[in-house]
Amino acid sequence: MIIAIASQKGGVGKSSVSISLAAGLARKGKKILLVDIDSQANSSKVILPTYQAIQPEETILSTILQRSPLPVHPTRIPDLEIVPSHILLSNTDIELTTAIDHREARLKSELDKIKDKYDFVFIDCPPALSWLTINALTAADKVIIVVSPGYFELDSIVQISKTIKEVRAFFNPILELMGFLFNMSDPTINTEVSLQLLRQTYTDKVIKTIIPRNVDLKDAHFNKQDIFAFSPTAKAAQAFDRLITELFNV
Amino acid sequence: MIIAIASQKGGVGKSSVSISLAAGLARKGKKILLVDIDSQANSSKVILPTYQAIQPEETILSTILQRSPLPVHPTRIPDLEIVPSHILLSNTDIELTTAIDHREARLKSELDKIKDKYDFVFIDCPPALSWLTINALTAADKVIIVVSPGYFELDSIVQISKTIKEVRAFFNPILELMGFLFNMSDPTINTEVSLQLLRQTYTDKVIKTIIPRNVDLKDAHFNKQDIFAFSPTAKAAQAFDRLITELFNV
Ligand SMILES: Nc1ncnc2c1ncn2[C@@H]1O[C@H](COP(=O)(O)OP(=O)(O)OP(=O)(O)O)[C@@H](O)[C@H]1O
Ligand SMILES: Nc1ncnc2c1ncn2[C@@H]1O[C@H](COP(=O)(O)OP(=O)(O)OP(=O)(O)O)[C@@H](O)[C@H]1O
Ligand SMILES: [Mg+2]
Ligand SMILES: [Mg+2]
Repeated sequence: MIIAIASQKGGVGKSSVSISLAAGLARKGKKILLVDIDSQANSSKVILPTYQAIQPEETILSTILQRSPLPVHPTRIPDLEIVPSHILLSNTDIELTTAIDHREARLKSELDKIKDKYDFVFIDCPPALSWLTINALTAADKVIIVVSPGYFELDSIVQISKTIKEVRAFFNPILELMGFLFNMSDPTINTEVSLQLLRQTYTDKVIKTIIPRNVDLKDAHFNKQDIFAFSPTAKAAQAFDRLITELFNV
Repeated sequence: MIIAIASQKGGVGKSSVSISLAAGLARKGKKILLVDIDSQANSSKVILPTYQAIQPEETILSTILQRSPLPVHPTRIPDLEIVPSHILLSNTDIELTTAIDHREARLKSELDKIKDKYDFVFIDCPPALSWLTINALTAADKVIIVVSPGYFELDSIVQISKTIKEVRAFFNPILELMGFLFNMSDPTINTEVSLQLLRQTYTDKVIKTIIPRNVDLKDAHFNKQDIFAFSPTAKAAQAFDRLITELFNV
């Protein structure tokens, strides 16, 4: 199963969720691939100890630009592999926009060749409704939309929902919304109001497990670790454990 | 003076800072224009009560795509005007990438015609190093890079600094870094470490005033208000007041 982790809104936790779900499932013995299609390469820099030494052709850049096979790298976690990103990916919209071939399916055509080796594939998306995000949604079976508290964050759901409908209509008829994941929940009225609005508007599509705001997650990233390696008893680690059970029955 | 508010990293507070500086200075009697060049239109939706009724040709879209004059709208705050954004702006990278004319100067050529009516112009940028951000940096005299605590956030400084150098070399020789603004500071070791690293690495370029994490800011946005209208005694309002004094001597 291929799952895209998306939101046009910046900083809601797409990379943190991608890393945590991928690492969490790998630690439970599932075979996992994490695909980083954001030119910031945040997931890549946390999960891949050798990231600084990697050449552009060993990243997703070569798949998007030259349609080469996906460069898969092992990580410190036995059952987790990663396709890292590269800053030059920020220029690929140029290449993709002018391409006359199926520019939306560059990722899909290569991912389909290797997806059967994995139980789950996660795709960490950039904060944009660009051709890179469309590539991720075209390659995916399901998509998780990450939402954090606030007006801008809730407002962003409208547009990503439209993009998902368009991708389903034009490029990927099986694409399904897995749900809205509420992240960075804290004991404020703002969080309460945000969660209430989300549940009123999208009811059964709101994932039950909520991820609390927990600075351990930020500290883990500084240490280039996933939350389970950094602090397995952290509130965020426990919440991601519950999330994995709810979504994947593992 | 034209100031771009930028960062490739999502969710660090670009829109919140743009709104707060623009509204804060306008309330002190300065003539202010806020230009929203992010297709999420977050600043537009907070500052412009009539945003939902606005047509695409009354937004920055017409300047970027058809090189029309900038559509300036009044706001509830007397000395604050805004050029709103539009979701269709997310497709403009397509238009800008294939343009043979000065695609980096679409904003500058129109903003230069009206900038003398204002004491300050602020440009709220998207979380990307796209042609839209390059347009903002080409039009600007100065740029403020917003940084919030965390590894991803500090890491993002490297790339935006490169982009600023490139814009200065190719498109805008006078572009100057006004400084790094530390936002969402909270009483954690993560914040302490982040601020320490920032000050060690960039020393005199780090703006002295720090904006604390303050949920009043999020609540203000829900109410489609700037922080000064929502709660003038809020910690964030007081911090933005100090910031305005430090940066603009007002
Ligand atoms: N539940 C949480 N509690 C505390 N901090 C969090 C949580 N989730 C994410 N973070 C932190 O918040 C910041 C933003 O998260 P992250 O970078 O994962 O978001 P993103 O959506 O991937 O951002 P971008 O839009 O830039 O790709 C990071 O510093 C991250 O470590
Ligand atoms: N100092 C602060 N204290 C608390 N909340 C804040 C603060 N600054 C910004 N916020 C909130 O954090 C979230 C992210 O801020 P904002 O949307 O302004 O960032 P941005 O950099 O413009 O995001 P994007 O990359 O999506 O454009 C918003 O919900 C905003 O209300
Ligand atoms: Mg990310
Ligand atoms: Mg913004």
